[in-house]
Amino acid sequence: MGKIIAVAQHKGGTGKTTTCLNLGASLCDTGKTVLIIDLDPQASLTVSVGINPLQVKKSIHHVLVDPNSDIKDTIIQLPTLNLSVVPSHMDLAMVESELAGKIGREKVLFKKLAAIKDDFDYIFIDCPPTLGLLVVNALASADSVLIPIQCEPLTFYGVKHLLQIINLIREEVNPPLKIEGILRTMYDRRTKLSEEVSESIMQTFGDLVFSTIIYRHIKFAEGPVHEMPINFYASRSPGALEYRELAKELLTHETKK
Amino acid sequence: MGKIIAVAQHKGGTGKTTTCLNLGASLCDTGKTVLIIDLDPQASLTVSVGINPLQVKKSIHHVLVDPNSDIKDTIIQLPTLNLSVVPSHMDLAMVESELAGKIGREKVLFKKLAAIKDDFDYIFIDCPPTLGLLVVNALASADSVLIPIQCEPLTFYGVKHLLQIINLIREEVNPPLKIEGILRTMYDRRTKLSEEVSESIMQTFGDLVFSTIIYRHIKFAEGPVHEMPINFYASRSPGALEYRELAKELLTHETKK
Ligand SMILES: Nc1ncnc2c1ncn2[C@@H]1O[C@H](COP(=O)(O)OP(=O)(O)OP(=O)(O)O)[C@@H](O)[C@H]1O
Ligand SMILES: Nc1ncnc2c1ncn2[C@@H]1O[C@H](COP(=O)(O)OP(=O)(O)OP(=O)(O)O)[C@@H](O)[C@H]1O
Ligand SMILES: [Mg+2]
Ligand SMILES: [Mg+2]
Repeated sequence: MGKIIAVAQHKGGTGKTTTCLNLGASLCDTGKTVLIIDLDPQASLTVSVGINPLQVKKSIHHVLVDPNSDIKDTIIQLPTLNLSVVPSHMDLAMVESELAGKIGREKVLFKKLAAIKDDFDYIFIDCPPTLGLLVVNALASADSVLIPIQCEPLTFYGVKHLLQIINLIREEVNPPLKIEGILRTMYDRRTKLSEEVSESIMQTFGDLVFSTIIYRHIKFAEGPVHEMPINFYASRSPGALEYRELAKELLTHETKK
Repeated sequence: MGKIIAVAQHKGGTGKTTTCLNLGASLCDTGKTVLIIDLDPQASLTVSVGINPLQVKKSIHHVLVDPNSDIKDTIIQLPTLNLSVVPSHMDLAMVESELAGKIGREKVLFKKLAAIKDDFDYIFIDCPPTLGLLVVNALASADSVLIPIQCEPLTFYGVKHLLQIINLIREEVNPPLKIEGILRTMYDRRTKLSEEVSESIMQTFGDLVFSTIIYRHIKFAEGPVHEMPINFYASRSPGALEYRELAKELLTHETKK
């Protein structure tokens, strides 16, 4: 029933958190139930919805390291935002060493998610900018992975490596893993560079690329100040419209390869 | 003789690599000798100077995991750019597990740098967007740490945590570690938001903050395409002038606390 989408991109600052929050919120607006799991020790997603990570009693960290924990105990409902969130905490940074050497450490999240997979239409996993154990867990538990690519050269160069990891996860631990799509983000209309990188993305990844483009709009950066998705504080802004468009596109297309 | 500066900021995409490259290049222009160590498995710095990480025979990875390796064997001189670089490689991502449990694993880089510390006026260490073993090594071996802060809320919120880690490193492994300065980056003049975050940065960190601000200029993103620092492909652009200004400021101020 529920679809689990990992939002992964190891290049930093490419719009993963912004995409989880605003795509998630736009799907809620169409009547879907959405949970977002903040899997980044920096807890940007958590902070962006007004939750203070230091005041979180049970975070995704507990879920991963305590075999007796239940992920349901960590879910925070945000009725005004119509979203649910599993918050993060900086202790999550220790997971790599806490689970080191443990058999089956790539599938810890997968096992825990089984308990709630059918409680939501969509479960987004906001990944940190790394390719370590946290991202491996996200990819091992996801039905599909959505890859935001900032329309700049460095992000584009790095995608090959991410796709290798995805293939490896598919072979070793999660054969059904698909690519939900590649999302061009932070496209700066004022520059030729974004256009060139966007064309390279289209040429390299063809049908995998969402038609919807998320352009650069400073309104997004205000999100954490308002502590809500853009469709609450600027619902008719171009940025809000673009994520609504993306939500429509997600609902209508089959997950590709 | 040589000064080692770690450029660290765990929030992604905040200008660490761009600062290492362009501040480094601007210092070269004043006659200083500069080495940049790419400590990020994504190898953005390496790629930005036209080196293909996949063709690198000896990278910083070898230096960290092979006790018999000599960092001098990894240095690539780039005479046209007047810079030297120790390249990275994606295998660096495995260092966390390769050095897990090894006594003294926080000071591996420190020991290796001793051999070349006096060969350069400045050694910059480009850090990945994490707070793991690689960044710990960088902070444990540095004389000072330069912290780029993108003028947006999420980056500002995260700085406290980074400063906690710096204090911890100072207490446990590197008492002389200072803060070189806090650098406001990617300041978007078109928005009130950058101004507000910049003021919060000034109020919170006072004298630690460089007076020089690096504004948002799309010319920076072209860097990896030209495979050179901005003062080579756009030497009279505002962005190039700002990093030259920063180099002057660095040379004239005492490293603060
Ligand atoms: N389309 C956009 N236009 C302008 N700013 C944006 C856009 N998308 C995101 N931002 C801003 O850019 C910064 C980085 O975005 P975000 O935190 O979503 O990236 P990320 O990939 O999750 O970063 P990290 O790698 O650190 O997890 C944030 O301050 C965010 O508000
Ligand atoms: N002042 C600036 N104005 C506009 N673009 C910039 C500026 N500084 C950096 N950029 C661009 O923003 C992107 C991110 O910058 P950069 O790679 O230097 O950040 P980073 O902190 O090293 O990222 P990561 O966390 O992934 O290592 C790059 O494409 C870069 O060219
Ligand atoms: Mg994020
Ligand atoms: Mg970088």
